[in-house]
Amino acid sequence: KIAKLEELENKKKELEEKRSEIRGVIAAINTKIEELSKELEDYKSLGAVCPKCKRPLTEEHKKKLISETISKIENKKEELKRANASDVKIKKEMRELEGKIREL
Amino acid sequence: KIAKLEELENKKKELEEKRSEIRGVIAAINTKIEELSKELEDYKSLGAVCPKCKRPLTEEHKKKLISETISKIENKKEELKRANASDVKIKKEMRELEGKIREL
Ligand SMILES: [Zn+2]
Repeated sequence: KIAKLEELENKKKELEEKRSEIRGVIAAINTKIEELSKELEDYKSLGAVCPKCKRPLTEEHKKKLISETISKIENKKEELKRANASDVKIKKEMRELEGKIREL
Repeated sequence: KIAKLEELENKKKELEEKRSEIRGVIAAINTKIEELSKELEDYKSLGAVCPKCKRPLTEEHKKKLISETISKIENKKEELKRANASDVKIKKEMRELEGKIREL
């Protein structure tokens, strides 16, 4: 019985590490989405000339920058969905494990 | 004698206002020189692609940005010389005026 408890406690530690890891991933993705959103705002407010290199900007090039950034944001949101789903799965596993530990 | 003192005190106030104004000008030019120096550092560290509009940068265009910024800094330094010279001139006038006021 003690061996079983130890085994379950070890499994619980593993899940806690996975949980901590996935939360780190979620935080990083959220930060990236914020940065891309700021970049998108900058691109939307670009004028006739690039403020950095001072060369004239065509409407076509501005649209390209905007649509590329929107795609990147959409990809990150997909990543976020998958990461959140993993987080939910780990939480569920932990709850079941807590249950098993109490039943010992 | 009182009339003369009033006249000199009024002249002194005028010079103090001019002094305050030229100091404002000097501060503004110094700020501008700092901004241009940062801009120069940015231009010197530009890579193969503009970090803002993502288009490839030729060595020629980079050199153009650098030399244009150096010219702007040199112009501002000339302005600064003239402003400092005005400041020195006003300080000298004020000292002479203080002398006249004491001699009354
Ligand atoms: Zn650019």
